[in-house]
Amino acid sequence: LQDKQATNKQVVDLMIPSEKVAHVQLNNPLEHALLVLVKSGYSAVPVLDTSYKLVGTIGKTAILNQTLGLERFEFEQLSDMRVHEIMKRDIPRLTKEDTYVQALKTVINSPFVCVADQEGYFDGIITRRAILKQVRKEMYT
Amino acid sequence: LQDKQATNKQVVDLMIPSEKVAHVQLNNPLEHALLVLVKSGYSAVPVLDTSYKLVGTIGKTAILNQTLGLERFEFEQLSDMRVHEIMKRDIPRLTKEDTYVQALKTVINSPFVCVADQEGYFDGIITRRAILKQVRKEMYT
Ligand SMILES: Nc1ncnc2c1ncn2[C@@H]1O[C@@H]2COP(=O)(O)O[C@H]3[C@@H](O)[C@H](n4cnc5c(N)ncnc54)O[C@@H]3COP(=O)(O)O[C@H]2[C@H]1O
Ligand SMILES: Nc1ncnc2c1ncn2[C@@H]1O[C@@H]2COP(=O)(O)O[C@H]3[C@@H](O)[C@H](n4cnc5c(N)ncnc54)O[C@@H]3COP(=O)(O)O[C@H]2[C@H]1O
Repeated sequence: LQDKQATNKQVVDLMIPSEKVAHVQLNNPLEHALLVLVKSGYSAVPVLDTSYKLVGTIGKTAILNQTLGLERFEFEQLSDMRVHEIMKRDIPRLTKEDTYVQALKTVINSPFVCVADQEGYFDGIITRRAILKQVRKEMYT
Repeated sequence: LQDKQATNKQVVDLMIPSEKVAHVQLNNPLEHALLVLVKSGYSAVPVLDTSYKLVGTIGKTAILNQTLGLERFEFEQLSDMRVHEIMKRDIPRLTKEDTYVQALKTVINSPFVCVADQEGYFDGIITRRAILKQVRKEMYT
């Protein structure tokens, strides 16, 4: 790898910080989680616990999957279930000190990747958009 | 730009061809469109007309926005409305002969970009994942 071709930028320089990231809580009913997703416009967001530790992610697909009945959508299911019952727990993670190249590899299979510290406290997210903007910058050096 | 840094790959080399792309039709009721999206797992897909010309895109966010009532979700709205009423028509487009660099610029603001020919016939889609995999390949040359 030539020095020019891969910046020494770190995750912390490229991430959206936690205060700007929409999220839901473990205990929220699915109907509330869906409302957060529809109003924010995001297809999936991080799930945090009450001490703001990262526990997983949840998206519209997983929520709507719960409503697939035999003949039609059964949206009433959503008020009976909670985020922790269907969220994705096995998620890739980065730390603030990880490199741009490490981050690029993780977003190949994931539209966004959560950033957390050693104790699991949520720091922010790395998005494909942030990585692609950095890729474009590097093409013109 | 050094020759090594930006391949001469074209959109046709990187795209998912039309036969592998889930899509909906202009006239589909929104409930059917949502079913296609939930079962395929995709958050948004292209919209084609009956002669397979590209007319726009539609996603779960736009569909679910129609169900936001004052106090709760009003999912019954979905059987009364059609794709053409809420789809996004003003979308970026690429052609098969466009370059990898042109494609990279378009996916900065869009998770996928539709590919169509001069007459508007749908050829496929370029995804962020395909672009990011190419970026990674180019880092190791
Ligand atoms: N309000 C908005 N304003 C401008 N553009 C918007 C937008 N909402 C979505 N987009 C565009 O659509 C892409 C896909 O969004 P999606 O919600 O599916 O997927 C998003 C979402 O799941 C998550 N995400 C992004 N920003 C977030 C935030 N502030 N809070 C929570 N989740 C976020 O990261 C994924 C990838 O985001 P990325 O930026 O790469 O890609 C975004 C961005 O290019
Ligand atoms: N069945 C599956 N198998 C493996 N991975 C999956 C998957 N469904 C989704 N993913 C992963 O999730 C990302 C976001 O998918 P999303 O449906 O929001 O956003 C997708 C979707 O809106 C559209 N798309 C991708 N493939 C499609 C297809 N065959 N037909 C229709 N639309 C497609 O392009 C967007 C970006 O796709 P991209 O591949 O960059 O990014 C995908 C991919 O990394």
